[in-house]
Amino acid sequence: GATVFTIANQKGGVGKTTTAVNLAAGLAGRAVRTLLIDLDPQANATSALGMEKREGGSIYGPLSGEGKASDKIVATRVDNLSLIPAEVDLAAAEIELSQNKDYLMQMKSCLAGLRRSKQFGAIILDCPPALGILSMNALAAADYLLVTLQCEYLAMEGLGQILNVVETLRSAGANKKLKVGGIVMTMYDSRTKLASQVVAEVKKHLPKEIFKTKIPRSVRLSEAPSFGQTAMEYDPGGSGTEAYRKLASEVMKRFKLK
Amino acid sequence: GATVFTIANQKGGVGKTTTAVNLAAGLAGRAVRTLLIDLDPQANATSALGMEKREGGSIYGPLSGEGKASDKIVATRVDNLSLIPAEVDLAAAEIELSQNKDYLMQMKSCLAGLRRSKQFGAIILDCPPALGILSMNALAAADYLLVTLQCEYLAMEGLGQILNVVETLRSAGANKKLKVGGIVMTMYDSRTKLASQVVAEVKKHLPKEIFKTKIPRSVRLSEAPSFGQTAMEYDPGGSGTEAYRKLASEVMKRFKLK
Ligand SMILES: Nc1ncnc2c1ncn2[C@@H]1O[C@H](COP(=O)(O)OP(=O)(O)OP(=O)(O)O)[C@@H](O)[C@H]1O
Ligand SMILES: Nc1ncnc2c1ncn2[C@@H]1O[C@H](COP(=O)(O)OP(=O)(O)OP(=O)(O)O)[C@@H](O)[C@H]1O
Ligand SMILES: [Mg+2]
Ligand SMILES: [Mg+2]
Repeated sequence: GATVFTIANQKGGVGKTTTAVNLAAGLAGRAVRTLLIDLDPQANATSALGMEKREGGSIYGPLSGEGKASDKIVATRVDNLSLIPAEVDLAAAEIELSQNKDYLMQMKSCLAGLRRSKQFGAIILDCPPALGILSMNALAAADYLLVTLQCEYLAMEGLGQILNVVETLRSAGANKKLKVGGIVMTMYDSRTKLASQVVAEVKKHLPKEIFKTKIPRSVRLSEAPSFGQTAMEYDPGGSGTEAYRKLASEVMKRFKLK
Repeated sequence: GATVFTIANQKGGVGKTTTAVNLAAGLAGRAVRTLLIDLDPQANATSALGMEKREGGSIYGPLSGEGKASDKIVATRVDNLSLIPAEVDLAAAEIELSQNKDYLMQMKSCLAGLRRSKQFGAIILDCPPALGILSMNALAAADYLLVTLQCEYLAMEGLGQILNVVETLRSAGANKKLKVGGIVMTMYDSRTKLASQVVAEVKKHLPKEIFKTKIPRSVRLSEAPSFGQTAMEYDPGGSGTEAYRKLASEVMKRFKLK
């Protein structure tokens, strides 16, 4: 079956979508059949892959009991990479789900069939910048949380908050086996003192979780989404692309993905 | 009385807080008595000014009918700059407010006294990265929306969404006089083609709204918040600081602030 990764951090603009898209593309490039699910009503992962937002095309229907997650899967231009796109109505899902008694477990039950099937080796969930009901659902459904942490801002404060949420979900029994899979350091600029201070601080607190691969700040990475291309398609030899390839192989090793 | 500016963009990490803090500091430096209200449960504006999150210290109480906004005002180290800090519980305000029939107008009524009084010339609201109930309340209470737009990402799609929300609030009568006060282009890197393309695109669609002042990408700007300092305090002669001073005088001229 599939290993489910949720990429979350309530802080905005810290590289969640850039990591979701390029890690997924990196795994697909290594022949791991990967499904990316866009949970952000902004649909940035959907447009970064050159795909359209379609009304009724997202996981929103299945989350509220209409249709199956597998019906929403679309192929992308990238071999081995499939997508469930986002739609604007996903924002309404937060309010609708909150009226459901089991509001935390809807994603988990939506993905149960996909997780058991041999169709995918990895399922990656891209979250919006908030610890709202959609992100909580994604955490309750995940095997591992991957946190992207920007090296430009002493973001430890936000990190503490999301780690607390993981603890609460585990102890409340919503997801007993949820683990912090890893911390991805993004937008690393080796010319600044602050970047190495943030990395050193994270290593001190979470030595086993932090990934060796650091994602450098790279203009090409920030340009690729405007053309609906992954880093591998837009800038195959670039430093950002190379880092995401390395991250993909580090993830494959750490979680024994095939 | 005071002019109320809401700084919002549902896209994360586009410089909302950096602009809220440094525009407020820039106006305060020109002797405009300024109040900054932090509406983000992450409390980034609060920590960027070196202030503590305090339970019960935010606008949350007044929004749900307990206490007055003026009771929550604290002084900062910066002359002419006061703050209503954020607290983690603000995240609960979204759910609580949604159960109130007049859920959109709570912020407007909270600020009514402060707006009429001569205490402040400008009130600035820093929003979380979402178009949830807190941001909607901030828009319903504002005279002007200021949108920060990152030059690194073809962010026009998100811009269209928030402009639609403004239209809806105006036509629904929630805030008939709300105007788009301006678009602040942030993280402008003159070495990249994409940055000038994004600026040209925004100028084409919103020629009157876009501010002349562009905020350059500057490492010093991203370091200042980790030390709890404004750009003016941390890097008085820097390019980012100079840009925010220029933006402050452009805002004073455009909105006739004293
Ligand atoms: N390593 C990098 N180097 C340069 N720019 C980057 C890098 N990673 C991301 N960016 C740019 O920074 C911005 C924020 O990244 P991204 O959208 O991936 O963050 P996010 O956490 O998903 O944001 P949100 O909170 O809105 O979902 C985008 O413009 C993106 O292109
Ligand atoms: N002009 C700039 N040059 C360099 N870095 C910047 C600039 N403006 C903001 N930053 C950095 O980019 C990151 C995002 O900025 P900021 O927190 O102000 O955005 P935001 O829109 O308020 O984010 P959120 O959506 O989480 O509220 C921060 O690390 C900040 O220090
Ligand atoms: Mg994103
Ligand atoms: Mg902010």
